[in-house]
Amino acid sequence: SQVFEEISPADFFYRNRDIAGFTNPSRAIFASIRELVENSLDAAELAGVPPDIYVRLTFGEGGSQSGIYKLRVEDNGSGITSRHIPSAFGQVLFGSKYKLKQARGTFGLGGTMAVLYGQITTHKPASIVSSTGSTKIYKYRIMIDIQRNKPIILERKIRINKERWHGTIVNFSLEGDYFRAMPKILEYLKQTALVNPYANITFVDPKGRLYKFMRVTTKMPPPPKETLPHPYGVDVETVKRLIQITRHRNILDFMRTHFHRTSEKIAHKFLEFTGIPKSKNPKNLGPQEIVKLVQMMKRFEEFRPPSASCLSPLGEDLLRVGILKELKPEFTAVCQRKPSTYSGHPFIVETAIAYGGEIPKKGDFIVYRFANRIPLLYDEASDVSFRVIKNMNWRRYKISPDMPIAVLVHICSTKIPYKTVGKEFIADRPEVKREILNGIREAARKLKRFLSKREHVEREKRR
Amino acid sequence: SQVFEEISPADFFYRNRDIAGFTNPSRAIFASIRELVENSLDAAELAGVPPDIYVRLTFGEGGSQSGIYKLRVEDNGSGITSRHIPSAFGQVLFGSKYKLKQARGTFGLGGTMAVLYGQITTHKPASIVSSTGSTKIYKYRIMIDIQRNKPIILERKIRINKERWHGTIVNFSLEGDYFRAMPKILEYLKQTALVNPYANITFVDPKGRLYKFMRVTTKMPPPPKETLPHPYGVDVETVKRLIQITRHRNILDFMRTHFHRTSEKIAHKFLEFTGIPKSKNPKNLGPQEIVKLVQMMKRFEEFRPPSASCLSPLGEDLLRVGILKELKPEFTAVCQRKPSTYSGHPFIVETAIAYGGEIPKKGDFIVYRFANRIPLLYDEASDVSFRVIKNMNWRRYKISPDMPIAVLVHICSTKIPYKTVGKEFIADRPEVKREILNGIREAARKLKRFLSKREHVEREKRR
Ligand SMILES: Nc1ncnc2c1ncn2[C@@H]1O[C@H](COP(=O)(O)OP(=O)(O)OP(=O)(O)O)[C@@H](O)[C@H]1O
Ligand SMILES: Nc1ncnc2c1ncn2[C@@H]1O[C@H](COP(=O)(O)OP(=O)(O)OP(=O)(O)O)[C@@H](O)[C@H]1O
Ligand SMILES: [Mg+2]
Ligand SMILES: [Mg+2]
Repeated sequence: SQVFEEISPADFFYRNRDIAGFTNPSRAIFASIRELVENSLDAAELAGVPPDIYVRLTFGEGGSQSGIYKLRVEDNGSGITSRHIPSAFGQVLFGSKYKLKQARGTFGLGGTMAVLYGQITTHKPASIVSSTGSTKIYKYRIMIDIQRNKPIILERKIRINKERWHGTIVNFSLEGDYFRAMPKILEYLKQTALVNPYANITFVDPKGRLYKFMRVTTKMPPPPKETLPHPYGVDVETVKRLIQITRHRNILDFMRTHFHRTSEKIAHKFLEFTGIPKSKNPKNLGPQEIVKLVQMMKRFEEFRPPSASCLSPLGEDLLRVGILKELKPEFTAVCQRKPSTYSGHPFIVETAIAYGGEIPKKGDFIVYRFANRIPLLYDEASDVSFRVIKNMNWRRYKISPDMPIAVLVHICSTKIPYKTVGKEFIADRPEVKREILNGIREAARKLKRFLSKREHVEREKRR
Repeated sequence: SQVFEEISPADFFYRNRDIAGFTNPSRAIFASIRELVENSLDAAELAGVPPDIYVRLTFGEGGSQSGIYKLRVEDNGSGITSRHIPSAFGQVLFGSKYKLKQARGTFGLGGTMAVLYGQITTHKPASIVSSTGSTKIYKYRIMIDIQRNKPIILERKIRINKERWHGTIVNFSLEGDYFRAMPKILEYLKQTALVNPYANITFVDPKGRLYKFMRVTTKMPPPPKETLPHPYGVDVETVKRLIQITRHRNILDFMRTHFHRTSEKIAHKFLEFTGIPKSKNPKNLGPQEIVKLVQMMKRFEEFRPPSASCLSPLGEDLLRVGILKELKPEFTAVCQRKPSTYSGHPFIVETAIAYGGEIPKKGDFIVYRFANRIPLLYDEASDVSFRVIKNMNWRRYKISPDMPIAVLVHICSTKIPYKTVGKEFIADRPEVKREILNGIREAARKLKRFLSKREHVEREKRR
């Protein structure tokens, strides 16, 4: 007969670490660097400062043949309050990004996965140094109790923070294969610099080579603001949880307080639509009444569409600046679409087409994909953006794949429809697909105009 | 400053249910049916009986327009002992398949995800009836406390099991879109019948239409046996856990008892190779000594390769029988490769090419992919088998895509390298890729021989 077991989420992602992107030593080095760099970028933006990020990868004690490396990532971000540092890196499904607000982080998993992978391949602890800019800097040495999904604190030190530094330094050892991973790591850093042109990223590789991606501006997009759930985006579980925590004893105030852009007037109209009396205590709604309430929310057509204040698109200027800095094209067409939603989640698509200059002719378009300012480098063929580009009728715009062209797609959302825990590619959501298609068409129109104008000028010259 | 939260694994998969395959109402109906059918097939094979599985999908109380369905899946499998029933369906990361033994289930997640999805879309409890063939049949009505990842038992009933029935019946409501999902559901059941030709599968759809997939044999492959970890497949964490639980006080007996096919003689040789004295108490190994032990395990070349007793391939006869029953080709070439390993996990590839008869001409090969006797129906282009078929040189075998040909690939392993939690497609592991390629080539050779023999016969006829 069957023998049952329960396992912790750390154990689940330990056993299935390839599902989180830690497939083999080469991929794991890439995954560790990207998870930590994305955490650092989030942290600097949270602190409202242009990010300064230092990544150093060195050979471990066994030297260059042992396959063991040491990874150190330092940032000038918001830092982490002392009591949360061990769990931030020693517990899976623990984090500060479970909010309705655009961020690179979303699962509460990445940083801990990197530390976990290091631990299972080298059995060495990780060291985390952090300060929020207070009078103290905290240093922890931790390991992870994988079966309990809890950090093990081996050491905790405090020192005085004279310069009121704020930031985080993560240091750990891991098995890897840098030489195999190198092209992807460098491509990742370059594309990160492109889509975050206000960031300084410095990388020292195991051979001591220095790569510097310098900022060309200190201008940053306005930060996103946390938002309330939208009536079109909730289900029974979410509404149940809101009812559990609400202090309101009538459903009118409940609707008005807990839902996005739901004024008293709209809440009134909605409750008339449902036939539920305004004074009804939400805690007295029965299970099927809650189901009906949620169904009614989907059918009521007068809720205002979600605002995009929880999003933070790059904007056409910054996108152009980043493309110029890293791709050096002759001409760039950018387009920022209006906010849209899928399944109640707001999103914005930004596209660009870069032509000529240092863009190489590859016989096909070079596709760059970004989500919440994260470059996506794997599984191109499965990604919705790639499919849109493949199936689009480019001849309408007199653009062909043998031209030196790069097509860039950036999606920002409170919930990127990632297909995988490893954030490799984006699922095919009809609303998102439509926005990508229209965004690329708009950019293609601009390029077509530039090319025909240029052709016209050349013809004039030849007369 | 950052506000931290921890979430349960049920909450993680609730928020990210598209990562588990529950993307939208149409996909969720498919996912629910496949998760329950796979559980039933595992259970019947565990009980050693040819599976009888009944799937019934009906319109919910709102009728055909409400988008609410009721799903009922019944099997004649091993059943579940009473005290484990609530957690089996009410707790994520709980199950009986966390062993080193081939099974369809692997994550401890699927059945609970189906119940969870039903709950968040309809707020109705699920009912589970089960017996292991004892004197009692147990019926539970449960919901899931998602934030705690625990079942909520609403009702528990016992009745006498007069006929000593064994099996499980799962009943729950869910939001869905059957008419969109129907082609995929029917294709799934047909391919399941193909790769499990000893199973009876009956499906009644919401319109009352009956689909019967009848067994053509009661012969089943020998069941897999649970195995020990292999020295080539372990890492520091696994060895640490074995050291914690071992009752042996010397490392020789530790190696001999806890590792696959490690006899006393081989354990001796290995310990001489490492320089660790045979009498060393494994619990006295320091962290870096454990790391060195694991590295030595990877380098010692005299461990016997993993045996395939933990696997249960279909076998050429059953595969042929299943293909004939569901595809009715004129000719079938099958091939079962020898056991191989990737990252220490044993696997076997079985391939087949079916030609002519009722196989339609589609202008390209029809690809059927299976893993541990589960059909994979999504993300074909990302799957390793599809890529092998696309890039193979078929002209060598005088086979071209305009012929009526289906190519089937079945991989069995103690750990299928799924890329996603939704078990949609298989990652590109070099060892697996090589076995698939060689397996298809072998089958292609057989088809080539058949075609040239037939061509020869036809030429003779025309003289
Ligand atoms: N460099 C850093 N600076 C400040 N806070 C950090 C840093 N790295 C991690 N954190 C904190 O630790 C938490 C957990 O990080 P982790 O990478 O595991 O998850 P996440 O970023 O929330 O989500 P994801 O798994 O999608 O990356 C973060 O939410 C953040 O609050
Ligand atoms: N029909 C059934 N008959 C017998 N046992 C079952 C049945 N359905 C589920 N179980 C038991 O409940 C456990 C949990 O099922 P669940 O589908 O959630 O996970 P799993 O099958 O182990 O893994 P996976 O997530 O890969 O499907 C199973 O491991 C099995 O022991
Ligand atoms: Mg992160
Ligand atoms: Mg299952």
